[in-house]
Amino acid sequence: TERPVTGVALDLNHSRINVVGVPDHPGVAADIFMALGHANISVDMIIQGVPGDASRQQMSFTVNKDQVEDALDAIKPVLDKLGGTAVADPKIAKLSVVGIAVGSTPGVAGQIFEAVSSVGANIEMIATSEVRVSVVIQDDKAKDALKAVHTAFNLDAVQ
Amino acid sequence: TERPVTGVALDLNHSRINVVGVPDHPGVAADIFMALGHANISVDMIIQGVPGDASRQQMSFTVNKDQVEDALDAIKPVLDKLGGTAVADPKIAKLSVVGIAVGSTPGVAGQIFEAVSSVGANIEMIATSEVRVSVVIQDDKAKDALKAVHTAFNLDAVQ
Ligand SMILES: C[C@@H](O)[C@H](N)C(=O)O
Ligand SMILES: C[C@@H](O)[C@H](N)C(=O)O
Repeated sequence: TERPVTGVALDLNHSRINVVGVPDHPGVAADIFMALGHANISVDMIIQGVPGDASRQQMSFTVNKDQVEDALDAIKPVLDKLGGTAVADPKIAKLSVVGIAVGSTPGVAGQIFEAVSSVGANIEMIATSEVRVSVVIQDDKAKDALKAVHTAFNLDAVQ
Repeated sequence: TERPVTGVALDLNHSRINVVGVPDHPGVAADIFMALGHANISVDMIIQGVPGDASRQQMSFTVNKDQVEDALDAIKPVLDKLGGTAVADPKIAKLSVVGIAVGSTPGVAGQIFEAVSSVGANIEMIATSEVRVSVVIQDDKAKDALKAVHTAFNLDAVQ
């Protein structure tokens, strides 16, 4: 497609929670996220990729900044029972780049990562689908990273 | 919303590649995915969540089964230069559950994980957005997991 990238949005409303050292067997993710559901907490992104140490798994998720304490409270009993710890990071920014086949067009994700890193922003989380590439960085470089992505894909041109 | 989940799809066309032990500084993700782009490899999902050991990062991505060798060849020079290793798993299945606010409606992700784990399938990767929850499991339990999600959300009902 001529224009794999059609927009980019900056989200400063969420905090990240990293959960590490949980057992890696069926039911663990269900327990954690059912607990959040019972506490009526809306989860923006869930990411689980490569495990931690042998037979322990880890995951990150993001919630609204004003729900971090409630989220940590909700999962504490689950982590106490299963083992594992949760650590919050309130100073994140999420950049989401959207477009038809943005995730699947060869090289586009690489160009997005290059634009973000060009301003010195370290990419802390990545989640992509065919139509959306989301990266999480520290919020101090968020506006620069947003500008760099705009420039890399000519998004500041008048449409 | 009345029906946060409107569909689920099973994808058996992709393999996973885990990249571990890469440096955690700006430019690393760009190098890896630009190399894949130059090799014209389409990446289906990229997931990076919690780091590995101190100052080393890790990520998973999925490519078409028939592109695994090309993908490993493409990133080898990058990993040789930066440090890090890549390991492929060809026997994965990806279940994607879609619907308005499927990711953000409290408890829905937890119910999806519960359905998948109810058939004994271990959840190996998770990536969610507001409208899509994707989980990766081993392919031997894929059909059972698909059925369980259908049942959990009444998706086999005639619409
Ligand atoms: C590991 C990789 O994501 C690195 N943090 C980067 O910004 O490119
Ligand atoms: C860690 C967690 O995802 C676990 N593998 C599960 O299936 O629930």
